[in-house]
Amino acid sequence: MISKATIDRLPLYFRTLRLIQQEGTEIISSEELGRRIGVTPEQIRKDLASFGEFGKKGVGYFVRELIRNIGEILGLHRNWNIAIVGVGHLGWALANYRNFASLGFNLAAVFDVDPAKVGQFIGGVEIFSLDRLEEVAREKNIHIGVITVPAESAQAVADKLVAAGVRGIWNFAPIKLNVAENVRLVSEDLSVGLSSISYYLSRQ
Amino acid sequence: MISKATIDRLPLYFRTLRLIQQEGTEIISSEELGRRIGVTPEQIRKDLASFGEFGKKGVGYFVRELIRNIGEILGLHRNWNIAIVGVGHLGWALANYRNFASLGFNLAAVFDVDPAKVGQFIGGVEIFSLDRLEEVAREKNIHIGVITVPAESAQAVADKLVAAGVRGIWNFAPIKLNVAENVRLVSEDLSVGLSSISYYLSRQ
Ligand SMILES: NC(=O)c1ccc[n+]([C@@H]2O[C@H](COP(=O)([O-])OP(=O)(O)OC[C@H]3O[C@@H](n4cnc5c(N)ncnc54)[C@H](O)[C@@H]3O)[C@@H](O)[C@H]2O)c1
Ligand SMILES: NC(=O)c1ccc[n+]([C@@H]2O[C@H](COP(=O)([O-])OP(=O)(O)OC[C@H]3O[C@@H](n4cnc5c(N)ncnc54)[C@H](O)[C@@H]3O)[C@@H](O)[C@H]2O)c1
Repeated sequence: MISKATIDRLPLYFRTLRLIQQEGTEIISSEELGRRIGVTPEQIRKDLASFGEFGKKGVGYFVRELIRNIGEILGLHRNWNIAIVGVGHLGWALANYRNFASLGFNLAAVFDVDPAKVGQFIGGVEIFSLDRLEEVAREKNIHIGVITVPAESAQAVADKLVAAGVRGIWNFAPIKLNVAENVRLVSEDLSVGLSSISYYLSRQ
Repeated sequence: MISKATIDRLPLYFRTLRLIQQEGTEIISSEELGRRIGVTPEQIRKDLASFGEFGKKGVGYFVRELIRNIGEILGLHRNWNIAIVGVGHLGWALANYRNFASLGFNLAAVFDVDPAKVGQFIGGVEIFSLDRLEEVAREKNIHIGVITVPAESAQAVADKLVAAGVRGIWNFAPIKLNVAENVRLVSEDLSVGLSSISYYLSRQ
């Protein structure tokens, strides 16, 4: 059984390795990788060993190969269909962001309750009314629902997504959502980043 | 010396306690708080003990009081002036978000290089041209700079902010920024949330 903490570090390894690859580095040691990420080299070796043999003793890890391996472990590039529910300021920004598609996350459907938005297009996709969520989500085989509606509507939207067979939810509303065991829920809270800055600034 | 891991958990305690308060709970045990956050009760007690005596043995923590204490430790509600650099899709969403102001993070200045945007207003604040950053950042006493420009411009923007005396940087561009030791840098990578969902979905 691989721990959640190990799984949660993988995307950070993936992101950091991609930055390292951009800089032209082809081989990297667990010491150097650890310095870049802020974890010990032992932790890196232990995390990666839970998924297989990747590095060469005394040489280090081949960056391109490790990126491909971690990408596969994370299920990237497998073409996941995404639906965004709530096309306000944040939903609009996420729908227009091209980088997610390069990881295999494709915008397939968008929903809103505002009649002025329904029927418009965003990122090449038509905005449907919320009451068509279940029919459209099944038709377009939606894997992941992104919730960018106000907090008071978020639970109802989560329930609709789950009822439509969606098993992954990415939530931005500042509220604790209750979903069934077999649904993978990740809730973002952007205020965490800001408050960690204010913690340090208030000690200078 | 308090560990970075402990400091990074504080915003999660703060956020979870605010959700618990919204539900009407007045007292909570470290066991219950641990269950809600996904850390052990020992970890919670150890983290909080590094900042002082908060709970009552056998009773638990008073939610309202703990929220106030953690908020003070994090330096929240102290009125921090924020500047957003790059008013594209994401910068626009962040500039319009009211919740940050309730934590004491106030939008004080906005910058962009696009002549069509300079001179417009967003969130009640005028968009200035980038070449006025240093003058305006000093005049408005900017504490935290938010970087929402394309990756290739991000380092130059960080350098300008630091030269203008800004000591906190919140970066959304997918690139490793180099800043001086005395600058607090937090880089967000929204793809981490999505890839943790695809990890779990690819194992069902
Ligand atoms: N804007 C940000 O930077 C930011 C940052 C962090 C978190 N959030 C959170 O993300 C969510 C969206 O924020 P925003 O700033 O984009 O808000 P917004 O008000 O700009 O957008 C909300 C959108 O959701 C739609 N909507 C409302 N109820 C709906 C429902 N039941 N079903 C479908 N659509 C519905 C509205 O018509 C609107 O288009 C909020 O919960 C907010 O707290 C936003
Ligand atoms: N949109 C998202 O959901 C999202 C998600 C994660 C990360 N990001 C990252 O955030 C950044 C912004 O993304 P976006 O989608 O808002 O992009 P965007 O292209 O919509 O906006 C970029 C803005 O920055 C301005 N700009 C360009 N160079 C500048 C400079 N040197 N100084 C000041 N302003 C400058 C542009 O005029 C434009 O207004 C990018 O680095 C992107 O990778 C975006």
